[in-house]
Amino acid sequence: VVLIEAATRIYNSGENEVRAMDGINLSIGRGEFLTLVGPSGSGKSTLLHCIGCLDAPTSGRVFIDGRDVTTGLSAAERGEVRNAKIGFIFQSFNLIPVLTAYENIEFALQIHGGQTAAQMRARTLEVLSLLGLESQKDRRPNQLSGGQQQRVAIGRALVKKPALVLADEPTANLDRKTSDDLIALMRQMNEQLGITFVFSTHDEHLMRHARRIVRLSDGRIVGDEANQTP
Amino acid sequence: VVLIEAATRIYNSGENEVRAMDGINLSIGRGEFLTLVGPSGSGKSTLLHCIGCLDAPTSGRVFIDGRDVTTGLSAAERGEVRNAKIGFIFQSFNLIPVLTAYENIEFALQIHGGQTAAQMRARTLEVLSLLGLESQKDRRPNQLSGGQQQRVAIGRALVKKPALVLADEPTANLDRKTSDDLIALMRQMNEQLGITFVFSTHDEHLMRHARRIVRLSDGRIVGDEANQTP
Ligand SMILES: Nc1ncnc2c1ncn2[C@@H]1O[C@H](COP(=O)(O)OP(=O)(O)OP(=O)(O)O)[C@@H](O)[C@H]1O
Ligand SMILES: Nc1ncnc2c1ncn2[C@@H]1O[C@H](COP(=O)(O)OP(=O)(O)OP(=O)(O)O)[C@@H](O)[C@H]1O
Ligand SMILES: [Mg+2]
Ligand SMILES: [Mg+2]
Repeated sequence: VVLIEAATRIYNSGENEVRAMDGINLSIGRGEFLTLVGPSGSGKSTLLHCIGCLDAPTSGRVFIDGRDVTTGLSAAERGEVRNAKIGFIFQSFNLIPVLTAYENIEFALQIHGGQTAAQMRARTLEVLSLLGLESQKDRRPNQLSGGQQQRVAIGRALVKKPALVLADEPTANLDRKTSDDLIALMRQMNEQLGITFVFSTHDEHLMRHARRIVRLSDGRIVGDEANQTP
Repeated sequence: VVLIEAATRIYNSGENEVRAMDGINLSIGRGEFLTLVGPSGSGKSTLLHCIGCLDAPTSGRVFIDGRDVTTGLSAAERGEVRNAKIGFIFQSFNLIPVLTAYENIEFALQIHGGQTAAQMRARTLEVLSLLGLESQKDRRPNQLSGGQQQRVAIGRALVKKPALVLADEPTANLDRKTSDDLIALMRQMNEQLGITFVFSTHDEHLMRHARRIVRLSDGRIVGDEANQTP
């Protein structure tokens, strides 16, 4: 479902060149449950943004379901791929400040389209409940705790049951129990709906559940193997 | 160094009353190394903000070094207490977007006052180095990874060697090695300089290093004891 060929992402900050991604080759199949791991600054967020069509590599190519999303695609077309197929959980949440938790999540369904108002309401309430957010649904982000905001960001990505979920450190602000519940939910969506999950994480409990672990270091893949410790 | 008496913090969001803190009594001595733990939404950030004079309880009192900071203090006076005595690491970093990593950290010394330009420069470079940020020092927050931003927020709090450091989930976005280095640095500052540290965390590795663990649930303290597992 995801194919990346020789992708490099260079930032020119000042006179220094930063190789946030450096010659990445990666193939991810439908229904995988994979995590990216690596030190702070090793390129996990950059790689997720390129897979998610939020950023483009400086050189190399990215294919989503066989379609080249790096060359010859307009910004509008890239947006269509994202809306149709990808749910993204940002490391810094990126919630809409003027919308409530409920509205932030429902908004993702409205953009995606294809459902009645009643269907959207039911699904949004279901996701809020799965994430333990029913009592907080009418509050805005600045009225929520860090972990509550993180869960709204997660809800927004999962509500439309996208083919591909990209989750950048989804448990960073969650306590152990909430984190375990989330991991169980994502595994269930993976096993029952065939949704492909790609995380980045520093959380060893989440790492343990991944079926494949891809290690990054200085923008390069230095390890890619099945998880030996299930 | 910190005394909290019957402190309650109520938010009126809509027609519901939220008791983010509910009758908190807490006493913290000089040189302690304590962590707050508890589920997402249990009140850790709220309590840290009240200790740090960034917020005030709806009822009850907070004393810093014997001085009542809740009644009869103007906003300016509360700011003076913060600048003189407290270093705060925010759960969402709160970096100044137009300043570089270097400038964000040095700014804390400039507000604190009392040092020459050369002393401030040397101390800022020292902190950047201790946190592994030398190569990133001239970049702005949106040019940094999540964990790099977190370390700038940490550097800003530690640079002035304040009497009291309040750290809201300081390792949430850090890999294991960077997190271990940070914990070692904070323990050294605690043991050599007598700085009091109060964290909130979900990270079991950081919890293990605390000498005292205060458990929160629904805005109340439900446990307060020495750490049995050193
Ligand atoms: N402005 C507000 N209006 C209403 N409720 C609020 C507001 N700010 C915080 N709260 C609520 O107060 C409670 C405590 O929040 P707090 O941020 O202290 O939790 P926390 O323990 O730090 O959680 P986390 O582990 O998720 O960071 C939460 O239920 C939160 O939703
Ligand atoms: N706009 C930018 N200009 C220059 N360098 C950048 C920019 N954005 C990111 N970088 C750098 O690219 C590298 C990779 O960043 P990335 O955010 O992908 O790391 P990460 O693995 O997600 O780290 P973390 O675990 O801390 O979240 C880092 O060294 C970062 O400082
Ligand atoms: Mg990242
Ligand atoms: Mg918090």
